[in-house]
Amino acid sequence: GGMKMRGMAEQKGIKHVIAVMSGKGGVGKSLVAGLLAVGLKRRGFTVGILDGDITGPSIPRMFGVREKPAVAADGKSLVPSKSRGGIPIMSMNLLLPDEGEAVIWRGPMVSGAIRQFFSDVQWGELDYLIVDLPPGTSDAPLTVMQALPVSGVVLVTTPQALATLIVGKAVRLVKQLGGDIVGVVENMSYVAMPDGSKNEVFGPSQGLKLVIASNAPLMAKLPIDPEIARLADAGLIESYESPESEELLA
Amino acid sequence: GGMKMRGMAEQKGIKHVIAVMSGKGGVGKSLVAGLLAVGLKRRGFTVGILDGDITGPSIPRMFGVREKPAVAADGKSLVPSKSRGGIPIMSMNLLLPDEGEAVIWRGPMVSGAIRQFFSDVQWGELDYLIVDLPPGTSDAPLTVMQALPVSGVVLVTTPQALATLIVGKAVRLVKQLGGDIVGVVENMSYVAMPDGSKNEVFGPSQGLKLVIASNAPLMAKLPIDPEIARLADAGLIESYESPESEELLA
Ligand SMILES: Nc1ncnc2c1ncn2[C@@H]1O[C@H](COP(=O)(O)OP(=O)(O)O)[C@@H](O)[C@H]1O
Ligand SMILES: Nc1ncnc2c1ncn2[C@@H]1O[C@H](COP(=O)(O)OP(=O)(O)O)[C@@H](O)[C@H]1O
Repeated sequence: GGMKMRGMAEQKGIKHVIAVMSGKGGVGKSLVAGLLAVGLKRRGFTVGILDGDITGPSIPRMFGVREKPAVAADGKSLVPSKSRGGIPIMSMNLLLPDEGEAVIWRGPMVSGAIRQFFSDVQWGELDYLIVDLPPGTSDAPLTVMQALPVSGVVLVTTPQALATLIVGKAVRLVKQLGGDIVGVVENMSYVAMPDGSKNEVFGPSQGLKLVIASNAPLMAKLPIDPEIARLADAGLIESYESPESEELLA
Repeated sequence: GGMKMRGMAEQKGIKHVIAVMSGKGGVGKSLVAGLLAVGLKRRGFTVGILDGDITGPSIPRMFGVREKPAVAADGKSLVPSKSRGGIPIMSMNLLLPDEGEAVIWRGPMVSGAIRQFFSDVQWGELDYLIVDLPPGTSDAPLTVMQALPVSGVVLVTTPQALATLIVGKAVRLVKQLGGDIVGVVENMSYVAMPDGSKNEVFGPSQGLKLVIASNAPLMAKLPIDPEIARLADAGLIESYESPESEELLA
């Protein structure tokens, strides 16, 4: 359902588009988008990632992908770069001469890039395309929800009441645009201490509030795990495994 | 210096405008903006906060401010709401009937709101106006850097290489627009353990890279402190004190 505007972008080979959203920055949207894609791939699905954070793209770095997308035979569309594990990825950071370059674009340019990353990329046959969204409820999430055939939204939050308040705004955006929220992931829920206890450094979980507001299940509670930061920084997120991240797709 | 566009917004009573920026979400920009304002106020300066995160505003919640800004005698401009400690605050969340409401605006509306929050608010005489910016290098930071008389930028980062890469893009934005970076704050540097050791849950500090890129001093390294999350969620950030947060203004 939902308010579809100015001609939906088309890609016949993609069965499901899943948008990973939060409204709030730094909660782990890119991480969850990456773990979802890796988990789906491990279960035998064909999956790709569209990095919808045009000015702050972190997917390529997390997956250790530096190779530029090739121009397809038609001379117009692009062939996405592949991760070590064979996941096609499209991101602004792969198009820049240097990944540290700033992309200083206002809304219309950002929206145009997202449309092109969906329509003008040869994704081929995919069971799932995971779209990582930037924070806020402005151009990027609006364009994705209105121009892409999104089948479901995964919301990412952290335990703080502040984060819950802002993520709650993303719930309202999805509802107003007629989208379906398939699940809520609470990230950075605790730090596992040497004695086995859980140190809730960001306070007690508020995930239930979002489960109720979005009427969607809590998919997982992920701890702050130094291993995640290490592997993500080293471009090796595909080798992260943990019981909690397995829960994401249970 | 810098590229000033379409008429700078005017406010004669404000001596210095300090923008708090990161490019990356969730690193603690709002927290650092809040701690800077509280620290300046404690030292006897007059200070206000403009919440430039139009779609994800968290300043009012952190300060426990719910009262709506009043319309001034001229029937047009607004009188900012005051925190318990007397800090004037202007934020989109104070204008909404309910703080959980989503503001689903594209770039031009976001930019318009930021300009109005500067020009159409009766800030009075201020030594400092702290502007909290949303993540990304799109409409909001561009409008602030081009339309407001920004005297200095404080950059906020966290230890991860991923965060450092994205914050590095904000450094390039500020340099391209001729702004001055006055300092770098690394937040969430470690969790203080019961035995006095520091658990670097997000990996070793990369702050030096940004100090070099921005040619600005490292103002402070803040730990992940459950007290911060608790006070921020309770609207009591004005009562937070710690040796590390004192370093911010040393
Ligand atoms: N559970 C976690 N444990 C440790 N580090 C994490 C965790 N989740 C995210 N991170 C790290 O924190 C940073 C922010 O995560 P990211 O996925 O980029 O957030 P977002 O996309 O919401 O801005 C990244 O450097 C990432 O590697
Ligand atoms: N050093 C810290 N220790 C504990 N909690 C923190 C710390 N810094 C920020 N937080 C919490 O983390 C969340 C994100 O911080 P925030 O200032 O909103 O980041 P940003 O403005 O960069 O998105 C908030 O809920 C805040 O209270």
